Amino acid sequence: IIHLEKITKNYKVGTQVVRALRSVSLEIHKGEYVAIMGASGSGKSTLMNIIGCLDTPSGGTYVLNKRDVSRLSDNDLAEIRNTEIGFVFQVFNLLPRNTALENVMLPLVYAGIRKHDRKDRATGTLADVGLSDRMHHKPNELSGGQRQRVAIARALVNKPSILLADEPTGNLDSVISEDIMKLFADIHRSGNTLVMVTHEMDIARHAHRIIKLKDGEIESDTVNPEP
Amino acid sequence: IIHLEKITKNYKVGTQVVRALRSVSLEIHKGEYVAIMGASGSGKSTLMNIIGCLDTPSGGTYVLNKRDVSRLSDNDLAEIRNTEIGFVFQVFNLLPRNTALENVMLPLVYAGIRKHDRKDRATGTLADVGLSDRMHHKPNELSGGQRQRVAIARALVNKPSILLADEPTGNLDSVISEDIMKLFADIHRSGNTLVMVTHEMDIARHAHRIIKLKDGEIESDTVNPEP
Ligand SMILES: Nc1ncnc2c1ncn2[C@@H]1O[C@H](COP(=O)(O)OP(=O)(O)OP(=O)(O)O)[C@@H](O)[C@H]1O
Ligand SMILES: Nc1ncnc2c1ncn2[C@@H]1O[C@H](COP(=O)(O)OP(=O)(O)OP(=O)(O)O)[C@@H](O)[C@H]1O
Ligand SMILES: [Mg+2]
Ligand SMILES: [Mg+2]
Repeated sequence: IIHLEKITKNYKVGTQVVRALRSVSLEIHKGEYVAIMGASGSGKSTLMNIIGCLDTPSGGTYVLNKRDVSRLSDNDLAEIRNTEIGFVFQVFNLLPRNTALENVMLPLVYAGIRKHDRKDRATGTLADVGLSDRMHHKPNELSGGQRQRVAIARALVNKPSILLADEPTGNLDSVISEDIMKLFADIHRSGNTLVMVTHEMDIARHAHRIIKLKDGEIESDTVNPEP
Repeated sequence: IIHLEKITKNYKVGTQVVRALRSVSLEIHKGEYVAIMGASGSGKSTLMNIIGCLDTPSGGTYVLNKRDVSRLSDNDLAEIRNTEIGFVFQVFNLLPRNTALENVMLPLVYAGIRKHDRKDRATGTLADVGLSDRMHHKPNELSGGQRQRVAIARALVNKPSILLADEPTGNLDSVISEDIMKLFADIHRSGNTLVMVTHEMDIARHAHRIIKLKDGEIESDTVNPEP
């Protein structure tokens, strides 16, 4: 359902051109569980932003669910993001003036869920990530790992068919990381597609397939024999 | 040089009181290398902020370098921070409108270093963390791990006698993490004191002593036999 063909992404910094992605071609099928690894700066977040329709490529094509999304307008991309994709950002991106609960309820507004049910579902998902007693805290009243878990809950709450997670456990201890990995496994078992960036092999081991990026290109793409 | 006696820290959220630190007593001597571990929300960053003079305790005393800093004014705390302590924040805290180089030069302004030398030293420290080719990028033009490395460089550039690092490798792959650990080992070998929060045992193993926090209190404080 995710088909990238010769994707490139360039940034301009002053007079310099940074080639964040040099040529990435990749297919991910419905229900796959993929981990993306690679050195800092190798292009992982840039690739995730393109897959998640947060950014458009400089070159190449991206067909998502049989639809060419490579050059869509911001409004069309926003529609796809809100209905089909859940995204856990590497730098959380929570609304600073809203509580954890309000942040997690937000995706359900786009899904047209009524307020009472939004509150129930967001409360349930926050319980799943162990934050029942922090629901009414704003982001600056939460620890780093708690903010990360709010970002995870927000991505999961509308049960997206494609879950993209960029370093979801970077700020979490091993106990909570295991809980998060179980949640992801549940999502995967319900038939959804997961793409996860991580720098930790222990986390990548949960996936069926491991893609390694190097300098904006795919260096290797291997099946994980024992997920 | 760091002496905490029955330190408590409370936050008020609406009508609720959050006891982030319940009673922490702890001594760290000059030249020690200490790792602090514990579950998400256990109080590690709160403790680091008090040690680093970014926050004052609700109760208890803190004597730093023979001086009681428990109830100092913001100005006095700022003076201590800028001259004696280097701090790597869990959420980076870079100036968004300034380049990596400018962000790393900033602590040297407080140290009274002239501009030409500030530039040289900041350039050198950015090279130490592998960011020579990203010096003129602003934070939003950098990857997550690159921002983390700018935060590390900024903390190291004025060779502080006390280095405090809150999850310094949370966004870094194992290769770069090892480079950062070597840099920290150099700082330690020069006689400085290091306190590092981490959730990864592989990183904590570099320290001589491992303190575990649980629910705002010290659960264990053990010597690491093979750092
Ligand atoms: N400004 C604040 N207002 C209210 N509660 C706060 C505030 N800052 C922190 N807390 C609470 O205090 C507790 C300790 O927070 P702290 O940031 O020290 O945890 P931590 O051990 O660093 O966690 P992590 O590993 O997730 O970064 C958490 O439960 C958090 O919700
Ligand atoms: N807006 C931008 N402008 C200029 N360069 C950028 C921009 N965003 C990213 N880059 C550069 O593109 C490269 C890839 O960035 P990306 O964020 O994808 O890396 P990453 O693999 O996610 O790294 P990390 O593991 O550190 O998060 C980096 O070298 C970065 O400096
Ligand atoms: Mg990234
Ligand atoms: Mg913390």
